[in-house]
Amino acid sequence: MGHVYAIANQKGGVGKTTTAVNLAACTAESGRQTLVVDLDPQCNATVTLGFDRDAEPSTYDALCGEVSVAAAARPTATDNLWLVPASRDLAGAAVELPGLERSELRLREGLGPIRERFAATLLDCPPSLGPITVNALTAADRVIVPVQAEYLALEGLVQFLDTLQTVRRRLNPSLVLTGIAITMADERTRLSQDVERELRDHFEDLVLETVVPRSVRLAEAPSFGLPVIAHAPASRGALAYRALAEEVLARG
Amino acid sequence: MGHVYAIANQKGGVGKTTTAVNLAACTAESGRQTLVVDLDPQCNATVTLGFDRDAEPSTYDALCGEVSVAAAARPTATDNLWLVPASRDLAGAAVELPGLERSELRLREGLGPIRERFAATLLDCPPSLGPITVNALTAADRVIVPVQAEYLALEGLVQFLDTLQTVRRRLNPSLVLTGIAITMADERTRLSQDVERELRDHFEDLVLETVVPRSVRLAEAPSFGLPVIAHAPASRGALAYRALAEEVLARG
Ligand SMILES: Nc1ncnc2c1ncn2[C@@H]1O[C@H](COP(=O)(O)OP(=O)(O)OP(=O)(O)O)[C@@H](O)[C@H]1O
Ligand SMILES: Nc1ncnc2c1ncn2[C@@H]1O[C@H](COP(=O)(O)OP(=O)(O)OP(=O)(O)O)[C@@H](O)[C@H]1O
Ligand SMILES: [Mg+2]
Ligand SMILES: [Mg+2]
Repeated sequence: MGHVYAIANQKGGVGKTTTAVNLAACTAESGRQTLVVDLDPQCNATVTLGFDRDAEPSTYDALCGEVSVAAAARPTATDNLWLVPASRDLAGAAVELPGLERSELRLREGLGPIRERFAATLLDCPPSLGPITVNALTAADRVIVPVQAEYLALEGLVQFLDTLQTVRRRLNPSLVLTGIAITMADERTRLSQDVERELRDHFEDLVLETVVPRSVRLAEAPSFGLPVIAHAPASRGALAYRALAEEVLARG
Repeated sequence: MGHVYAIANQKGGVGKTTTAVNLAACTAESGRQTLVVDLDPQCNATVTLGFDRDAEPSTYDALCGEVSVAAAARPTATDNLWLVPASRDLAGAAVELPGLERSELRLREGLGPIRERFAATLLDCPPSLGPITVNALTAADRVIVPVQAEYLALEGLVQFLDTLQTVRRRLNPSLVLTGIAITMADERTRLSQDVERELRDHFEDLVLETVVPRSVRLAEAPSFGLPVIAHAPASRGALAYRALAEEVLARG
């Protein structure tokens, strides 16, 4: 039985796409069938995995009901790793979805039949708390919240956790927060150390042990259309995401 | 006669808030009356300028018509710098606005009376191309697009410029792109150099000369509720934003 993980945080640029794609590549590398669903109209996960934007069928088609998620899933260059690509018209979904019947449940219902096929499904969310992210949180079993080791990212975390509580109460009582993942940490700066300490003091074991360091290999990999474990397998970024994947799977 | 600048890019974490707040502080330092309007439900510009989230009246009250923008503007700790704070209910505006009469013009009409009072008004936009950003692009005379010197930020730029064209054609024909501002550049990495070269080759003089380097002082300043020119006046970040402000004002 697989899990569906929402990779979400309304703060922009904290490493949601980088975490979704690289965690997925690590679970695929360990032999588990893995699916990435790109829910962001920026199509960053789609491009990071080597596809063109606006491939069809896309997540938009699956959300608005024309095709099933299963029909939109396609294999990537990485063994065991599949993708449902995003397209730009997803930007319209944020305005169209609230008008549809049972709109918050569309992704949950769309994913239904294929949950069994994948050991792990990762939902890459856009930087907002709008209808698409709510759909993802309603469809998911688990949530991973990437947080940059910086002040403004810390600021927004409480707001995100409030939203999580509301979705859990109203739409998805079984949703579990797997953890908060510290990303782009620069151990040399006091700021990064202070933010990490504050996070661990405040949120305790909700914060995952593994910290992903700032590593230029991670920022380069998307320009080759590859996860970092394929682009630079021995880099600090690749080692960190392998460790993070193990920790996430161990948390169940 | 002042200008209204939208600081916008749907890519998250590219330095929109950091650019809006620090450009504004530099124009205020030069003796010009300056206003920052925080249009992001994350309230990052509000917090960066030392205010609590959810201060009232807020941008939400001005957008949904209960108060004028002038009534919501308040002075900050920096001379000549004023702020219209954001609140979390702005997240609801993205869904509510499309239902209102002439919704795209709300901010433009709200700003009308106070344009003359400020030499520069800077609109900090959320990381999306939704109704709030469209409102900002319709209200603005100029647009500044911060872009991180990284591959994924480059990817999203074409999509943003397409949207800009659409807004200019349908809603705001006099909107001028002041320029693309390269932020968080790390001159030591090949990636940063490659992205900067690609930007300048592709977009030529639309790319502003001044490049803002990655500087931890810029990331620290928000935790003190201060712009970087107050927190660390001699830092590379402060010097870069002073130079960027001069270049922006010179472009008219
Ligand atoms: N650990 C890291 N070290 C260095 N660069 C990183 C790291 N993680 C992510 N990046 C880079 O930082 C930028 C932001 O990361 P990413 O796009 O994954 O964040 P995001 O939260 O998905 O952004 P958005 O809010 O726009 O969806 C990207 O250019 C990415 O390549
Ligand atoms: N030049 C810089 N050097 C170092 N850190 C920076 C720089 N500019 C911004 N930052 C930091 O990078 C992070 C992202 O910047 P910021 O929040 O301004 O981006 P944004 O585009 O407004 O994000 P969002 O999409 O969430 O609104 C913040 O933690 C900020 O403090
Ligand atoms: Mg992303
Ligand atoms: Mg911002």
